[in-house]
Amino acid sequence: VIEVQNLTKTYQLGRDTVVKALRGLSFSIQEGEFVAIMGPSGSGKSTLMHILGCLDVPSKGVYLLDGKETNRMTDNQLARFRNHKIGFVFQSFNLLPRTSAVENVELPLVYNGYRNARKLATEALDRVGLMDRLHHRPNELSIGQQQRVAIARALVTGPSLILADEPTGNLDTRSSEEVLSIIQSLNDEGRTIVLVTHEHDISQHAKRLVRLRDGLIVSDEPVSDR
Amino acid sequence: VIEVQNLTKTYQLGRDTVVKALRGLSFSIQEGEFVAIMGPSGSGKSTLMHILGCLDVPSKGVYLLDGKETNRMTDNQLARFRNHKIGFVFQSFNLLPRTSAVENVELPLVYNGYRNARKLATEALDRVGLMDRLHHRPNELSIGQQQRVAIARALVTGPSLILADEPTGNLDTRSSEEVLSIIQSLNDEGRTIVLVTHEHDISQHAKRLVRLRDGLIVSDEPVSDR
Ligand SMILES: Nc1ncnc2c1ncn2[C@@H]1O[C@H](COP(=O)(O)OP(=O)(O)OP(=O)(O)O)[C@@H](O)[C@H]1O
Ligand SMILES: Nc1ncnc2c1ncn2[C@@H]1O[C@H](COP(=O)(O)OP(=O)(O)OP(=O)(O)O)[C@@H](O)[C@H]1O
Ligand SMILES: [Mg+2]
Ligand SMILES: [Mg+2]
Repeated sequence: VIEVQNLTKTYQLGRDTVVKALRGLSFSIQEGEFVAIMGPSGSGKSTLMHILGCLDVPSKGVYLLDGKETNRMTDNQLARFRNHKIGFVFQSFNLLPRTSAVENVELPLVYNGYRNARKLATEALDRVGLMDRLHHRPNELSIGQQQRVAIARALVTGPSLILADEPTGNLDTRSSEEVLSIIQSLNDEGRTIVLVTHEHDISQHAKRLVRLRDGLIVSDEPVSDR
Repeated sequence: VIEVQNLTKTYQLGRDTVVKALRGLSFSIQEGEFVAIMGPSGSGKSTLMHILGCLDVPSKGVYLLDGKETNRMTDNQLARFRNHKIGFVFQSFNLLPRTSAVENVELPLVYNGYRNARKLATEALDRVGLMDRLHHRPNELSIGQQQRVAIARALVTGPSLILADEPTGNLDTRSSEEVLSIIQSLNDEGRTIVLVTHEHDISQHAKRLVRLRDGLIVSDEPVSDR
């Protein structure tokens, strides 16, 4: 479902500063896989995730999504992938600040024409333990609660590709385990999962572990016992 | 240095919704202690930290800082505590978006009249591994890099009370250990540390562990072997 070839991302800041965030990544992910991505802070994980989620474009290289080259897609085609196929949990949540939790979660459903958007959004928030926070706005929520709203929003349309960038970074052990079991059951249904994490314990829930360092893949191995 | 008595914080949202974020906390912290605070997402940790940092006021109860009641201090006195005595690492960083990393870190120094602000800020960023990111603005930094800028800014004036709200939540293991060893050496110098974390391993660096649940303290114990 995902194939990247020599993916490169370079930022130019001012006249002299060049940051090579990705330096030529090549890998592929089959449908139904559960891949964890680890690596030091600043190694390029979020940059890669944004490209995979069609939220950014590489400087060089190719990204094939379901066999189609993304750099040859129209804006409409890319938007359809982003809104229908892909569920993205952002490392910094990206919630709409002036709307409530349930309105934030129902947005992708409304956008996709679901009639029971409010009901599905409420159930999604219930599953992440936020039934009593439906009408709170993000600044009336703890950071971990905001993270769970972001998770609920990413998963509510039942996307076939889930890109989760540190979804448990701000959660206590019990909430982390609950979120991981939701993700696990989605994978059991055949959905493809790519999960960035800093925690070794979390990575062990995946079936394959890709390690980044300075914008390059340094290892790509199955997870033992999985 | 810190004493709270029956600290309560209640939020009123709209007409019907009341959130009791803190339900009557009482404890004290002596100078030079190293206290970890743990608890489920939404249990009141950040709310407590904001009150301890003089960034918020309780609904009821008393907060004595260096023996003085904070609710009887003038705005100037509170500001002096915030800017001179306390270093606060925010869970959501709170960096100025349009200024570079080094300018963000030098701000407390400039505010306090240091002449070598730029030099001290540069050294602080070097200590957290961001020497090559001095002139990047927050949106040109990874989330973990932003977190390290927030840490450098909190510590740069050498405050006697350090309040760190999940300072390693978005850091890889190696960066976390580096940050914790900086915090440990500050405690070795006699500074008081209060550190919120979700990770048991991180909490074991402290000498005392306070657990919150639903806005109450449920345990307050020394950390074994420390
Ligand atoms: N402005 C607000 N209005 C209403 N409720 C609020 C407000 N700010 C926080 N809350 C609620 O207060 C409770 C405590 O929030 P707090 O941010 O202190 O939790 P926390 O322990 O830091 O959680 P986390 O581990 O997720 O960061 C939460 O249930 C939250 O929903
Ligand atoms: N807009 C930008 N301009 C310049 N450099 C950038 C920009 N965005 C990111 N970078 C740099 O690209 C590198 C990769 O960033 P990225 O956010 O992908 O890291 P990451 O692996 O997700 O890190 P973390 O674990 O801290 O979240 C970092 O060194 C960062 O400083
Ligand atoms: Mg990242
Ligand atoms: Mg918090």
